[in-house]
Amino acid sequence: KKEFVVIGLGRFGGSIVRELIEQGADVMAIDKFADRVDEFASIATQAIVADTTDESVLKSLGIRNFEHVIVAIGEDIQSSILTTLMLKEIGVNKITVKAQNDYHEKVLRKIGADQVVHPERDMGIRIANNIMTNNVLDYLELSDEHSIMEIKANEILAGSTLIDLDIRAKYGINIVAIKRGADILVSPQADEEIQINDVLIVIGADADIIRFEKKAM
Amino acid sequence: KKEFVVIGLGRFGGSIVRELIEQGADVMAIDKFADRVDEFASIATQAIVADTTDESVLKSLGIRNFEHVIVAIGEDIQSSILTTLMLKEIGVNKITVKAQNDYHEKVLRKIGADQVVHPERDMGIRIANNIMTNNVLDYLELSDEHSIMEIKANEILAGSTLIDLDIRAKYGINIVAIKRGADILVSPQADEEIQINDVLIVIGADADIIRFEKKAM
Ligand SMILES: Nc1ncnc2c1ncn2[C@@H]1O[C@H](COP(=O)(O)OP(=O)(O)OP(=O)(O)O)[C@@H](O)[C@H]1O
Ligand SMILES: Nc1ncnc2c1ncn2[C@@H]1O[C@H](COP(=O)(O)OP(=O)(O)OP(=O)(O)O)[C@@H](O)[C@H]1O
Repeated sequence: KKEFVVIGLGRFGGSIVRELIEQGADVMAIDKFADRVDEFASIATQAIVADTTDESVLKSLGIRNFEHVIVAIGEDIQSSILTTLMLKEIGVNKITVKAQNDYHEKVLRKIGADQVVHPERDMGIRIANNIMTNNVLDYLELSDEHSIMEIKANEILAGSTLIDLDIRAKYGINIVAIKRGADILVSPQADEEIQINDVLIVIGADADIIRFEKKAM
Repeated sequence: KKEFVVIGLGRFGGSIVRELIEQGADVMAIDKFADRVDEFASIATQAIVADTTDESVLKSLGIRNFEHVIVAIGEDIQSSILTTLMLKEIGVNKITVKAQNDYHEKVLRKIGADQVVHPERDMGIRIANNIMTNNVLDYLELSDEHSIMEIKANEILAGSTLIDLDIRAKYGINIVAIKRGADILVSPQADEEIQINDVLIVIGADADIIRFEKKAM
């Protein structure tokens, strides 16, 4: 069984605890506020009240034996940095830390955090993109310039077949699958007719996908 | 030019302002704290200090003329709810609101929020999944049970061709593309040989993709 430690039980840390437990892992959940810890007493494998900037406390919890520690302390940047430093010195194998801003991330990387995440910033970018493009439901970034996007078909597209639209030739993008209700048609045929409410799963350069969305829809 | 209002300039709201501006939209950025507003004075189209629970203030800003308002007020659930109610009464076309928890979401939907988002909760789920499966870099949920996942090829897979692995027959999943360095090979041929560090873009039922990741890698 995989074993994890999550320090900081705010919305982000708390969500990680719940999902790891859901996926069958063992989780030690730690926070300095007893109220927060109480919320997780019946959820986490262990729920502990502790201030993780105290090195003796970290050692007494046997934290070095866990394969991965997640530091989800938010606004208190100094505590986040100090906790990360301590975990590194104790010899924890892998450390994922939530950063408040770019300065915070720079420091965390220099002191050895393995993975730095920006949940609010990254979701903000995702939501902003979702808002700007009415038809794009969600996307997965493959690289700085390429993505897989979920595009909801509108009335303009409905009734056309993939070969009619000649998407690959005109826009340089590929429809790799179509989500229709509960079904997913992978590698659809050229004669597949698009229906209203189909969700097209498209791969290509971002600029080309957006151009398709503006011109063909 | 698309015009948006973002209320609440924390990490999430601030990120939305920056990304919308980056994408060429006009943005009115509002917060009750002058310090926060100052940060955006040179970024947003307009940066305004205001308490949005004051209906006369909202009206004087001409907010009803904007196509989409984003409410990114965090910890103060009552202000988030009151602001949303006011925006609805003023007749704003579309309202996206950040929720703190499920109770907050229920209330927001009842009072007419068009879109409710949980940035920390959803990123927590994504990070937890990323942590549990070493090889899965990122994913896009197509439905409750199907996803597109980015799987990093390890030494076990390297050297095998797609036909060797017989993935579709054995696991019921499809490799729709391979990311190799800066290149993306869409709809790879059956004789394509996987190289170390390739990122396989896979579509299928989550359970089948995880089974492939456990058994073939
Ligand atoms: N030194 C510490 N030791 C243990 N827990 C801590 C420490 N410092 C802060 N925390 C806890 O970290 C949790 C998350 O911090 P905070 O609420 O400031 O972050 P946040 O980024 O706003 O959270 P989120 O966005 O995840 O809801 C809090 O519950 C807090 O009690
Ligand atoms: N009534 C209000 N009118 C305008 N702005 C408000 C109001 N109430 C709160 N805000 C602002 O909303 C912003 C975001 O709120 P807060 O920092 O509590 O949320 P948060 O969820 O922790 O933020 P994030 O996670 O996005 O960093 C704050 O800058 C705050 O000043």
